[in-house]
Amino acid sequence: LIEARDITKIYQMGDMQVHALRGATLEVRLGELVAIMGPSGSGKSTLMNILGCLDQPSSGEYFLEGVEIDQLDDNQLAQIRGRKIGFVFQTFNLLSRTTALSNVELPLVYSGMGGRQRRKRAMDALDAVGLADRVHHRPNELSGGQQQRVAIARALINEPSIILADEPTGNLDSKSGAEIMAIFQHLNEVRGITIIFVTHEPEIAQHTRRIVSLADGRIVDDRPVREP
Amino acid sequence: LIEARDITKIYQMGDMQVHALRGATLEVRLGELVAIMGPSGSGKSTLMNILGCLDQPSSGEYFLEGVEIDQLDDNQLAQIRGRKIGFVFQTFNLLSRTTALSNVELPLVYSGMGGRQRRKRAMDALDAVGLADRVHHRPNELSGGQQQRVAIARALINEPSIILADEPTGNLDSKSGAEIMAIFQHLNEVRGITIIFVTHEPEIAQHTRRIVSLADGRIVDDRPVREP
Ligand SMILES: Nc1ncnc2c1ncn2[C@@H]1O[C@H](COP(=O)(O)OP(=O)(O)OP(=O)(O)O)[C@@H](O)[C@H]1O
Ligand SMILES: Nc1ncnc2c1ncn2[C@@H]1O[C@H](COP(=O)(O)OP(=O)(O)OP(=O)(O)O)[C@@H](O)[C@H]1O
Ligand SMILES: [Mg+2]
Ligand SMILES: [Mg+2]
Repeated sequence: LIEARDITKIYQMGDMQVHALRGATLEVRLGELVAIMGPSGSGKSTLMNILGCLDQPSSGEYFLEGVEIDQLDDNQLAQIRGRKIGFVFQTFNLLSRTTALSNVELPLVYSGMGGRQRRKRAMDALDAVGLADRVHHRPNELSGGQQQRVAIARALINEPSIILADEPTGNLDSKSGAEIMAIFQHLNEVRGITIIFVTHEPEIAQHTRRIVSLADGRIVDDRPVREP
Repeated sequence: LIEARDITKIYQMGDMQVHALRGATLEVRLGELVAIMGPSGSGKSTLMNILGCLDQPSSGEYFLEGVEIDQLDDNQLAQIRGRKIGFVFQTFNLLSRTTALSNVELPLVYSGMGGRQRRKRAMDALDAVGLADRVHHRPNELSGGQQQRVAIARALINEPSIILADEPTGNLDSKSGAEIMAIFQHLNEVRGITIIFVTHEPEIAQHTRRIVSLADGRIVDDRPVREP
């Protein structure tokens, strides 16, 4: 259960202020599949970073499973990020000096999993996103869409209970994009994982059950997806 | 006029070979507006880098305006890249320590334009892509789609005769994407600039006059866009 109340985010730039979020209130229940849409610069990534405990709001409260996030210390936050949440970044954020396989193994290193089991799990995750033949490539030896898929595999590897994906299909052709969406839908419908993702593509949003729309730092719409 | 004949690109990975391009032949005339489509990993960015003189093929020939590119020295190549070609990278490649404005000014610095005129031109270019109020932000103070638009403004600033754009609307909502496409179409129809861009979105490709399709390192289709 995600509960964000009246979240603002203000960046100070010299003597000017940028209001990235101007009071966003959002509730997401366990097992939901939610799409966040809105124009470029409307605050989607800013909101996702706050929901993912990667950033703090300037004001407002954020509760994750009933726990108020700004009351937690760094260790507790790291635990939540590592175990509960899988985050797919809009710009991937892969480690450039190591292979796809090592990148995907990384969350399992932090959670203390043994080497052989870790490697098998990472191989399976890369296979699931169609990259079985690219596991030893480093990010700059991968296409844009392949890098995006490594970032997705890494986010799923710890079997988090919440997945936050910031435009996970932006660099993918429709077929690869559909394969990724099928993975997300399976995780949501079969394993009950709560999934929130940002997308610019209406056809992708149509496959979710709820669409939250942002504009200029505010939530301007929040409605269920109508069955066609 | 772009003439690429039987272009291959092979990456050596240890004792394995990755065939990113397996013999691509492509001719593009002055003033064309061409979309390149294909699955993730099919060789689109690799082909674009070769067309943009940023990379060399493993075999095959590439002629740009009748000049055989592999006969040129580094200086001549730099001239072509700086003056003739505007390149929008799939992963933006902005300088992270400097502002949007400085990033966009950079090609004009290299072409020797004076400071005041350079600044005015860069301000106009950023205004044209809707970023007038973000000129002093650095890339990590910009949204994904805003970074993409800075990369687009930078590619246009030198008024190149050829624009190569690798998924220029991948991070943009449909409205911002349509605004960018309108800029490209204007440059093509009114100023006669030759434009080749990679896209995953069929609706965007429909606004061009020719669609080249890649699969597994080969050009598998090349046809005009039929009027609806
Ligand atoms: N430096 C490299 N070393 C090894 N293989 C590479 C390298 N660069 C690219 N590749 C491989 O070459 C193939 C083509 O890559 P390319 O970036 O051209 O694909 P693309 O069509 O642009 O894909 P996308 O739509 O995902 O951006 C991919 O399978 C990729 O893994
Ligand atoms: N560190 C920062 N300093 C100043 N302004 C910032 C900073 N980070 C983001 N912004 C601004 O906050 C606004 C919201 O940014 P955000 O990244 O959340 O947008 P977005 O909706 O994800 O856009 P996109 O669809 O382009 O990715 C943007 O206008 C951006 O310029
Ligand atoms: Mg964003
Ligand atoms: Mg590419």
